[in-house]
This record gives sequence, structure tokens and C-alpha cells, in this order.
Amino acid sequence: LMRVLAIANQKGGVGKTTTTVNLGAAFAALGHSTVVVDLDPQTNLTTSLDLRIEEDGLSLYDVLVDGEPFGEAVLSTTTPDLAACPADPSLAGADLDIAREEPDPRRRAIRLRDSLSLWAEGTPPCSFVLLDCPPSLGLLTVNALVAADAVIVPMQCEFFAMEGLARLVDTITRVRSAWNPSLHLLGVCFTMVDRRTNLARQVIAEVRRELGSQVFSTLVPRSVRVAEAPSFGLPVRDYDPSGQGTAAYTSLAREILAR
Amino acid sequence: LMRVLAIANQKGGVGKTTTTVNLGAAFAALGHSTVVVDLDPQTNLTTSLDLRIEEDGLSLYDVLVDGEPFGEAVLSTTTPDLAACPADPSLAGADLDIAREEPDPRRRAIRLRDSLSLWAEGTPPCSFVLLDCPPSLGLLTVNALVAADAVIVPMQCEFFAMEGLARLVDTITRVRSAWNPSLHLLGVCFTMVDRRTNLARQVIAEVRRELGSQVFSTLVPRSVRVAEAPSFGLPVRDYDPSGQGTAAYTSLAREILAR
Ligand SMILES: Nc1ncnc2c1ncn2[C@@H]1O[C@H](COP(=O)(O)OP(=O)(O)OP(=O)(O)O)[C@@H](O)[C@H]1O
Ligand SMILES: Nc1ncnc2c1ncn2[C@@H]1O[C@H](COP(=O)(O)OP(=O)(O)OP(=O)(O)O)[C@@H](O)[C@H]1O
Ligand SMILES: [Mg+2]
Ligand SMILES: [Mg+2]
Repeated sequence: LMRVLAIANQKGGVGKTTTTVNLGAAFAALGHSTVVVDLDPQTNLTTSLDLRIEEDGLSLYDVLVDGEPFGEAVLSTTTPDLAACPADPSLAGADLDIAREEPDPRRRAIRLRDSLSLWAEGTPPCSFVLLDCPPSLGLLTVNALVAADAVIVPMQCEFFAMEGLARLVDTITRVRSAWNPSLHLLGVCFTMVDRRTNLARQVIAEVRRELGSQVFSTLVPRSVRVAEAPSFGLPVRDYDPSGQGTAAYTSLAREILAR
Repeated sequence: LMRVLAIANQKGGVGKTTTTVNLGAAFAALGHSTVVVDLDPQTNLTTSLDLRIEEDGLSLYDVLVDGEPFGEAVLSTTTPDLAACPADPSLAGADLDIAREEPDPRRRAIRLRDSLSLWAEGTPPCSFVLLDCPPSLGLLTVNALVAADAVIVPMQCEFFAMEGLARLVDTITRVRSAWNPSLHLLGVCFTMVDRRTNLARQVIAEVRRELGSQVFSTLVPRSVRVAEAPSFGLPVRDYDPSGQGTAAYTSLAREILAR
């Protein structure tokens, strides 16, 4: 069975790309082959894994807008059992290019889901597909929410966090009732946590009060090794194997596998 | 003379809203009345200053899409000489609503500039207008770049920073040649700086090598007081007057006034 998870939060800089890369690498290390997908025109995931699209190679834009087969865009990474579908800056135009071609909102929203289903026909090519979303609730994020079985929401312990969460949960509910009946919030994951501050304790307590078990018990601490790893094109477990970032993302992977 | 500055960076979570609010408050404290504008559908600036739009009050959506007068949307804040134009979630639809009404790309892009010029006719209503941009290079950010005299780019000391900057500078160049000949990069401002890490020193040195004097010498340190202030609806100078955040944003304001 292949599980598709969207890593989403319209709030910027909360650790979506970092979580997608490092959770993917943790699943791979635990024996669950994973494909991570870059849905962000900023292409941060593509850079984090040092992915290079060849001269006539494909990117996610070609899959979504031109209908190219998803499998032909997937590249291997230096990490065993971890592969990735890259993005390039042309993805910034996908929103309007799809809207111009396709007048029906539903047919705009199901493009990624259809590509993944076609690719996964027969024996599933991997255990997990993780979708790294851009910081917005536009068509690219909607495509991810329609394609996904569940959503992981990285969140920082900040004042704006709660407000953004309410809007994201609202979007998940709307996509569920319109196009994807099985979509649900798998959990909120706190990232870049500095346990020493009151603000962190207050926000974590408030979100736990609101959402209960939908908050992962794993807290990913702020660690400069996690921020450095992308400059070497590596997940943090290949850059700092015994560090806090690696341990946290392994713990998060185990929590998700146990659900 | 009224100066309009866009606070922009498509990378999420780099401190755009925090810089807009606190730079605005610093200008006001130094005797330069300022209006800050929330161009982000996440409405973080509106929340940061605890702005409440009345029953039949206006927001930026009404100004951009329905052509309401900008001055009628502006609200006062608890800080003297600091006013603000709020946003509400309807702004998320402004992109598509304007595109549906107006086929001409140029006329889509000049809406905010025209609203501000109409409002500022005669004696300028304030010294500075600061435009808080969303984490994208879509129509809302383009409207800000067309309306602005110059751009301030908040940036974290992170690996992805350089890549995002190249794309933003490219967008600034395109907007300048197409619609706004006076647009220029006023400077890059490093935020949430932890001087102890190598990563921070490396990124700062690299950006200084590329951009020289277009990097402000003021570094805004990471400070939990800065992150807490929005939960009280206050700029950091009204919440923690003698703290590092207040000092940094005052120094930044002075640097800009000296240019
Ligand atoms: N646990 C951590 N410790 C330290 N730094 C981190 C951690 N997680 C993420 N970061 C850093 O924080 C910044 C933001 O993270 P990231 O780019 O993953 O967020 P994002 O939500 O994907 O951003 P965007 O909204 O722009 O897509 C990056 O510089 C990243 O390296
Ligand atoms: N100097 C600082 N010290 C500590 N925290 C900070 C500082 N500056 C900003 N922050 C915190 O970092 C987070 C991101 O900042 P902010 O929301 O201003 O960024 P942004 O670029 O406007 O994000 P978005 O891309 O979502 O609009 C917020 O929680 C904010 O409180
Ligand atoms: Mg990202
Ligand atoms: Mg913001």
C-alpha cells in the first residue's frame, strides 16, 4: 500500500521543506522506500537534495501542465530508497497556465492525483510519497491536498501559528467535502522548538488543547546542523547522523508508522 | 515627500511582517509618520497590530478589487504616528478576481500605485508607506513593486537565502523595465541573526560580497521578545522598549533615513 502525505502550511518558513526531506530520509532508513515531490516554485526541496534536471529532463511542471508521466520525472538521490520529483522556476506559472487551459475547478484540482494513480497502478513503486507544498493555499497546494491521504502540518511555536492553522484546517475540510473524502489531518509537528522560551510552551499547550492527539509528541528542536545540511545536498541524517535533528525526524517517522 | 517601500521576499518566514511593523514604529518614533499596508492574505500584519475591521469597514481587497479610496481603509494604531491598512482573508482571491476583470497585465499591476497616488495628491498624508508582501511573486507582490520607490529584502542567514535573492532581484529588474523605472533594491536586512553560528557568518559574508553596500550594516538578532510582541498587538518598541529588537529596528530606520 502506498501512502501519500501532503506536508502543508501556508505560513512561510515553518519547516515544510526540511520536514519533507528529513522525514522522507527517515522512512527510507527504516525500510520504507519514499519519493519526495517539490511543489514549490522556490524549488528549495530540489536544491536541498542537489537534484539536477538534465537537458531534456522533466520537472513537476511538465507532469502537471503537459501531462507527462510522473515516473519519468523522478530522480534518484544519494540516499538509498529515497527518490525525488524536482521542480524548476517554471512551476510559478502552473497556476495560471492550468487555469487558462481548464475552466472546470475540479479538473484543475485533480491533476496530481491522476498522475500519481497512473504511476502507482499495479505494484506500488514505493511506500510513501511526500508532497512539499509552497507557502500558499493556491492551486499547487490544492492539488497536493486532493492527491494526499493525509496532511502533516509543520508549525513553529509562534504567535501567528494558531491563526494560520485555523485557515488550513478550513481548507482541508473544504477539499475533503469537495474532492477527497479520505483527506484528514494526520498531525501537527512542532519544528525549530526552543523549549526554554515561554512562548514555545504556551503555543504547544494551546495547540494540544485544541487538537489533542493530532499533535505529534515528537518536537523537532532548532539545530544549526539541520539548517546546514541542505548546503551539502544531504538530509540531516547523512550529514549529522548522531545529532538531535536526525533523532527527532526518526522519532517522527516511527510515530507516523505506528498510527 | 512620501516614500513608498516594499518589504518583500518570496521566501517564507524571513521576517517581512515583523520588519514592516517594527521599522514602521521606529520611523514613527523618529518623527516620520508611517502607514503600513498588509498585502498578505494570511493577515499577519493586521493581527500583529490587533487591527479590527468594523462591520462595514474596508480592507485592502476593497481598495484593489473594487477601487475604494485607500484613505478610507486606513486605521490608526495604539502607536502615535503609525497607521495601517488591514487585510482580510478575501485578499486570497484578489489575484484571480482582478485577472478575471482586467485582461491587460499592466492595468492589473498598477492598481495599488494608482490608489496610493490618488490618496497622496496634494500634501502627502505621511512620510513613509511600508508594504508587507506575501511569500510569493504573484500579483499582490507585483502591485507592491510597481507602487514602491524601493525594496527592502529581509533575509535569514540560511542556505536557501541566496537562491531566493537571485530570483527576487530578477523580478525587481523586470518590474523596473516594464512598469516602474525608479524601482531599486534599497537593501538586504538580515533578521533572526545568531552570530555564533558559522552558517550565519558565511551567508552574511557571501551576500556582502555579491551586493556590497546594498546590505544594511544593521543585523536584527533573534530575540524571543520580538516574537512575543505580536501576541500583545504591539510593535516590539512598545512591548520591550530597551531590548535588542527595539535597538536593531531603530538602527535600521536611522540607516535608511541616512540614505
Ligand atoms: N530544526 C531546525 N533547526 C534549525 N533550522 C531549521 C530547522 N528546520 C528548518 N530550519 C531552517 O529554517 C528555514 C525555513 O525552513 P524551510 O525552508 O524548511 O521552511 P518552509 O516552510 O519549507 O519554507 P517556505 O514556506 O518558504 O517553503 C530554513 O533555512 C531551514 O534550514
Ligand atoms: N528578530 C526576531 N527574533 C525572533 N523571532 C523573530 C524575529 N523576527 C521574526 N521572528 C519570528 O519569526 C516568524 C516569522 O516572521 P514573520 O512572520 O515576520 O516572517 P514573514 O516573512 O512575514 O513570513 P511570511 O512569509 O509567512 O509572510 C514569526 O513567528 C516572528 O515572530
Ligand atoms: Mg519550503
Ligand atoms: Mg508575513
